[in-house]
Amino acid sequence: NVAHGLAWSFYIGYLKLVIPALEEQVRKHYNQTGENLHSSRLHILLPLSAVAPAKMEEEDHNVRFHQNLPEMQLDRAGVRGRVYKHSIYKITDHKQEPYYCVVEYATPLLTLYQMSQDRTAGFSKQDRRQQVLLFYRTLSHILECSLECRNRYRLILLDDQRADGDPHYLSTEIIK
Amino acid sequence: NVAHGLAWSFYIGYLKLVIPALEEQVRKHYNQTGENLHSSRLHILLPLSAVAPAKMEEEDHNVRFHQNLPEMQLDRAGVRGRVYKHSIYKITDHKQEPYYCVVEYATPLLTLYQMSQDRTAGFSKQDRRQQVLLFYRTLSHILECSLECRNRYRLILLDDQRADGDPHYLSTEIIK
Ligand SMILES: Nc1nc(=O)c2ncn([C@@H]3O[C@@H]4COP(=O)(O)O[C@H]5[C@@H](O)[C@H](n6cnc7c(N)ncnc76)O[C@@H]5COP(=O)(O)O[C@@H]3[C@@H]4O)c2[nH]1
Repeated sequence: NVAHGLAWSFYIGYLKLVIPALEEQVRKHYNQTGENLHSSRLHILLPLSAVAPAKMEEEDHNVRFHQNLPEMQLDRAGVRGRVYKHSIYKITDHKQEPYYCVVEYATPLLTLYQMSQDRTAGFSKQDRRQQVLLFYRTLSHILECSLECRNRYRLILLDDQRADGDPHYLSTEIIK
Repeated sequence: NVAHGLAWSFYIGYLKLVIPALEEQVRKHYNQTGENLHSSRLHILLPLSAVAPAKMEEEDHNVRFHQNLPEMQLDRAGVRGRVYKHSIYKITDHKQEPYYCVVEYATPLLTLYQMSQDRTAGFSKQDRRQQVLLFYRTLSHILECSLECRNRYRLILLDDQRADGDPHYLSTEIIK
């Protein structure tokens, strides 16, 4: 099952490396800018449609890119100084003050989406939603058992069917 | 099958993006340094053991890190300016002049290796070699059919059993 392997790859090749370092990056950001984030957890967006746009602003105008956190460099598999960085977003809401947090889509969903478009990948459009759910369940389970990552992330499942044309569905789900 | 999904992910999420840009990065490198590479193909190392060390020098002293190519930045799934970069290595051989090329291990093998170490991943150490071969076959097939990537890469299978203590197996295989 493709989603099972992609969830493991996302954890082993990324979350296990970056989540433990996040608190430090958020502290450095505060030292450099005086800005406090409302949460230092990594907010990970999981759209059931597997549609993960490059820019979140396209989904909801109440979500705006603020600034990147300081980057982390690691030697990985022969690439020297491979860069890992996260983006801080400012989420607005009429009632409350802006909510600053570190948020991004789960990039492996891009693979699920494109595999379902390619006839030779053996993966249909109908399979996609199922695979995103399997990705979510597998990843939740891995992260709950992970000492390095416990309590330092939030998985946010986005149901495009429930969103149903609500232009502020994304910001509402992130702030919840 | 985990390897099948990882090969697709490696192509869709990485090779399809970076390989077409490689020729341009190699040209920029020449403009900045006056150095020509012996090959502008991306050399991708696939050790059957799935062991992909951070630094190639540990495997063979005839392989030395030279410099990184200029980096490429892309907005991906909410991360602004995600960095993609490759390392140039200088490969020496007693008879010939040094061989400069862009080489790296296939990063997904790190996932295969670590999954085989984790009891909950459902993946045994015996499975590992089989999965690396499946990864190699799936990836070869995808790349052969890829218009964006054709003729711009080299897949180098490394058989630790054939290497058998030869301290220069890696450099020999890269230069071949
Ligand atoms: N050598 C190399 N250099 C790169 O810059 C790179 N970027 C991706 N990959 C490999 O390509 C494939 C597809 O990548 P994708 O982004 O969909 O998944 C990635 C992505 O969801 C996440 N991830 C890894 N690095 C980053 C990063 N810097 N920023 C955000 N997410 C990342 O964790 C997954 C697994 O990463 P890797 O296990 O390093 O291998 C990946 C993967 O096999 C790379 N390989």
